[in-house]
Amino acid sequence: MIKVSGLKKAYQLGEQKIRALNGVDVDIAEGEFVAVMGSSGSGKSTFMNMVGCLDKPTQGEISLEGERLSDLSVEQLASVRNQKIGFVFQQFNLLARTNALENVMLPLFYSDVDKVEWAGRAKECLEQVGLSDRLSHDPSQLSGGQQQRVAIARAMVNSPRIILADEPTGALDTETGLGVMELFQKLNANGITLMVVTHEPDIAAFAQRQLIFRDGVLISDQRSKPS
Amino acid sequence: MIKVSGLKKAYQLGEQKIRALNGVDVDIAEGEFVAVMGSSGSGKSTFMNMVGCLDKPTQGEISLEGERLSDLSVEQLASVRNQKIGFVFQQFNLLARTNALENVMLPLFYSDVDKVEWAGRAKECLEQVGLSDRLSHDPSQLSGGQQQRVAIARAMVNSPRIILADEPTGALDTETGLGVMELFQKLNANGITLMVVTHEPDIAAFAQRQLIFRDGVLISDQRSKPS
Ligand SMILES: Nc1ncnc2c1ncn2[C@@H]1O[C@H](COP(=O)(O)OP(=O)(O)OP(=O)(O)O)[C@@H](O)[C@H]1O
Ligand SMILES: Nc1ncnc2c1ncn2[C@@H]1O[C@H](COP(=O)(O)OP(=O)(O)OP(=O)(O)O)[C@@H](O)[C@H]1O
Ligand SMILES: [Mg+2]
Ligand SMILES: [Mg+2]
Repeated sequence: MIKVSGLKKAYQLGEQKIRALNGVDVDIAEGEFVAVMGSSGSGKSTFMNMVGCLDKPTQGEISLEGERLSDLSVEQLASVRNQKIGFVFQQFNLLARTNALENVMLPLFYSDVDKVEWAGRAKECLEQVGLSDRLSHDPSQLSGGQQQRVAIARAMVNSPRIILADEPTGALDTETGLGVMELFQKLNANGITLMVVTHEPDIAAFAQRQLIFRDGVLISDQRSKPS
Repeated sequence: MIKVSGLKKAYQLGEQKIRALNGVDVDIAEGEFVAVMGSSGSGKSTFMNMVGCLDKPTQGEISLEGERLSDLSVEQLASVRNQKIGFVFQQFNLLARTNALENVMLPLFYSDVDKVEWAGRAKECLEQVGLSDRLSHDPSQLSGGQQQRVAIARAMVNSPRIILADEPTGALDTETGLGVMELFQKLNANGITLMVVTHEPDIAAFAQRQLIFRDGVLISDQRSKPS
């Protein structure tokens, strides 16, 4: 499903060169549920952005379902992203002055789903994250945790094959966070491949495999029984 | 230091009326360290925004150091906020295309501190949160956790009497988060009054007192020995 080899990413900032990723090799099989951990600044979000076709690596190769990303044009990358991947950003990235329902419908604009079905699908995803009474609120009228749950619903609405979630429970209380992880577990049981960045051990325990980053390299890759 | 009585806040959204706070009474003494907990949407951020002079209550009264906020004009509220309060927002609220040093200097624009001292003070605060090597990065060039630490440094730079921090470790790994809480403990030992919203018990354990919100009211107010 996801094959990463020799992945490097560096940013040039004036004279300073920041090496965010320094050679990452990892294979993720279809239907796996993987947690990504590591200290602040260790390269987790950079790794997810590369796998999620949101940014291009400096070196190395990523293939999704056998397709090498470096062979694709910008338009092809966008189409792979929209068809295959649901993304929950660390900073939510919701559209301002756009209500919850519309934010969740957004990925459907790029899909083949009939326009008539959009509102129904979006409403269903918002129900699954416990927000059926906030459909008409825009982000400034939602709490931090509610905004995060809108971002999670948006990542699910297009029935992606892969969900990449960057600290999806960071703004949620324990109970609400566990509810989201149970939802992810259900999606995973239906065959969706899941990668979740988290720094909370209770959240990582939902995954079958835990990757740990430090200074842009993988220092650990352990399999464990999901709880 | 902070006296809150009969605090209510409601938002009118079309026909829907959202009651975010439904009557909160609490006194916080000078130099106290208080944790604020409760499920997603229970009113924590709304409470902090009211105490932080960022929004006006629908009903009820808040006094800071004996001064009733409802008696103050918009300009006076802004001056109270800038002189007395350091705020760490749940969504960081850093200025885009503005580097870390400048973001941290921002509160000093409204203070009496001599301009010559600004950069030095800001640099010192960024060192205290472990970011002395990221001074020239703007928010888009920082990781989530690094952005949050810039927001924490900004809340400290003006040597406020009160720090209100809304989930200040939400984007940080355990080790980095504990580092921030130790910094807060030091500030509290120097007499600063601290209120920290968190949903992580390890973080709440740093405080002497834990408030718990549910549906816009305080359901618990317990004192405990800080760890
Ligand atoms: N501007 C607004 N307009 C309408 N409703 C709002 C507005 N801001 C907040 N709310 C509602 O008020 C309630 C309380 O929000 P608040 O942000 O205080 O919650 P919170 O306890 O901080 O939650 P979280 O842990 O998710 O950040 C929520 O149900 C939210 O939908
Ligand atoms: N656009 C950029 N320009 C320069 N440096 C960057 C940029 N984006 C990220 N970095 C740097 O790359 C490193 C890795 O960042 P990344 O966002 O991947 O960390 P992270 O593991 O997600 O951290 P966190 O847990 O704090 O979110 C950081 O040190 C950061 O400062
Ligand atoms: Mg990150
Ligand atoms: Mg909040």
